[in-house]
Amino acid sequence: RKHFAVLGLGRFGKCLALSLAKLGNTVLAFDIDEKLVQDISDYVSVARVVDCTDIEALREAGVANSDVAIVAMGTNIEASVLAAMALKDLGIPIVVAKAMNETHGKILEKIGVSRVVYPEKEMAEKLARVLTSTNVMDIIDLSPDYTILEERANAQMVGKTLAHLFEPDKRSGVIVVAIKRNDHIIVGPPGSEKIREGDVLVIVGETEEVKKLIQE
Amino acid sequence: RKHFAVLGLGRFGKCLALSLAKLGNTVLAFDIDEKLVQDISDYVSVARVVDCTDIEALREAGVANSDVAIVAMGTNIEASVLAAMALKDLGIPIVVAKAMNETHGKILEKIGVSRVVYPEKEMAEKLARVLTSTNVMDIIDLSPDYTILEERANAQMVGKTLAHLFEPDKRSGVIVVAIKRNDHIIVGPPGSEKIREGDVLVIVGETEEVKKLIQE
Ligand SMILES: Nc1ncnc2c1ncn2[C@@H]1O[C@H](COP(=O)(O)OP(=O)(O)OP(=O)(O)O)[C@@H](O)[C@H]1O
Ligand SMILES: Nc1ncnc2c1ncn2[C@@H]1O[C@H](COP(=O)(O)OP(=O)(O)OP(=O)(O)O)[C@@H](O)[C@H]1O
Repeated sequence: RKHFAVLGLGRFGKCLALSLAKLGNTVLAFDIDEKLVQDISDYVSVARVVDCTDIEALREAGVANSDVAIVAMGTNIEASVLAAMALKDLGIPIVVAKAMNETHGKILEKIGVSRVVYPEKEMAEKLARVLTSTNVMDIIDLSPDYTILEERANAQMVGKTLAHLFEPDKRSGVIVVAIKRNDHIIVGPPGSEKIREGDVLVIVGETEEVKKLIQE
Repeated sequence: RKHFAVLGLGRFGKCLALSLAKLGNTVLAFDIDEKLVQDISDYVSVARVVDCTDIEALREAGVANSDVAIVAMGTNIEASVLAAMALKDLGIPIVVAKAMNETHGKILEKIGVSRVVYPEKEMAEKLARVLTSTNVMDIIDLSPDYTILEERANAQMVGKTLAHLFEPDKRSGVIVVAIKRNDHIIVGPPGSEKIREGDVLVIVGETEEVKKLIQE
C-alpha cells in the first residue's frame, strides 16, 4: 500500500483520512485544531497538531516520504495555497487539493497540484440532473465523452426485448449494461431479455446520445 | 420543468441553484445572508433574504407551491432540521437535505426528508479508492450491488481480444462497456476488439467481482 498525508480534517479531510486508512494505507493526518486531531488519532498511523502552512513543521512531522498528499482546506484559501506550495517544495510526487471555486482551483493547478476536486460542486451538478428528470434515478458523468444513467422502464418498454428497444446493430453508442429487477442485478443482459414492470435499466452511452434518450 | 426551492446558498446550495436554473427549471433561492442572495439574483427566478427556520417567512416567500425543496445548510444542524420540518409542514412533496454526518442524516430521515446527501463524504470515499489503486482511474459506486471502474490496460492485456480476457460466456458478472482510446470512445465494443497500448477499459460489474479484478 501507499503513504498518504492528509492536511486539514474538516468534513472532507476527515472522511478521506478514514477511508484511506480503512483501505490499508499508511495515513498521516494533520490539523491545527487539537480536538479534530484527537478524534482521528485511533484510526490513522500518525495524527498531529501542525500548522500546515509551515514547511519546517511539515518536514518535522514526516510528511516528506509520502507518495501522495491531499490538502483538504476549502474555505481558507490562503492556508490551502500555502500548504500546497510547501508540499511541492518538499518534493511530494502527487499533490491533490480541494478547491472552493474555479479561481482557487486555477491557482492550485499553476503551483503544480496534479488533481483539484470540488466536492460540493460535483455533487450539486449531479443532484440537479437527477432531480430534473422524472425517470432517471442517477446520472454519473464518467468523462465529458460518456455518461451512465439509471432509468426506470416506462410502460411502452414493458414486454419488449432489449434487442428490439436498443438495436445494437445500429451502433447508436448506447448500451444497456445492467438491469435492476427487484433486489437482483443482471449484469450484461442478453438482447433477448424482456423488460418487466419495475425494471431499472443501467445505460452507458456517449453523452449526447444519452441526453437524446432522456428527452424522448 | 419543475419548481424548486433551495434553502441555504453555501458552496453546495449555490451550485445546486445555478445548475437547476441552467437546466430550465424555476428556482427560488433563499439565504439569511444578503450578499449571497444578491450574487445569485440574476440567475434564478426568485432570490430573497429569508430566515429559513421561520415557516411564516417561507410561506410568504412562495415556497409552498414547489415540487421539490432542498435544504443546503450543512454545518448549522439546528437551522437545517428546523427548515426541513417547516418544509414538511408546508406540504412540499419532496424534500432533499444535505447532512453534516450520519446522526444529522438520521434525524432528517425521521422527519420525512426523502433523500439525504453527504457531498464531502461521498467524494472522499470515491477519491480514497482512486488514489489507492494504481491502475484504476475512477471508481463509481452505482449501488451497493454493482460498480463501474476505469482501468488502464496492463502489458499482459495488449494484443488480446476482449472475448479472450473477459470470456462473456462464463458470465462472471463483469463486462467491458467502453474503451477509451486516445481521444476516442468505443461504446459497446465487440468481443473481437483487440486491446492496444494506452487503452482505458470501462468495466461494469457486481461489486465483489470488480474488487477481485482490481486485486489481480
Ligand atoms: N494552517 C492550517 N494548518 C492546519 N490545518 C488548518 C489550517 N488552516 C485550516 N486548517 C484546518 O483545515 C480544516 C478544513 O478547513 P476549511 O474549513 O477551510 O475547509 P472546508 O472545505 O470548509 O471543510 P469541509 O471539508 O468541512 O467542507 C479545518 O479543520 C481547519 O482547522
Ligand atoms: N436560518 C437560516 N436561514 C437561511 N439561511 C441560513 C440559515 N442558517 C444558515 N443559513 C445559510 O445557509 C448557508 C449554508 O450554511 P452552512 O454553512 O451551514 O452549510 P455548509 O454545509 O457549510 O455549506 P457548504 O455548501 O459551503 O459546504 C450559509 O450561506 C448560511 O448563510
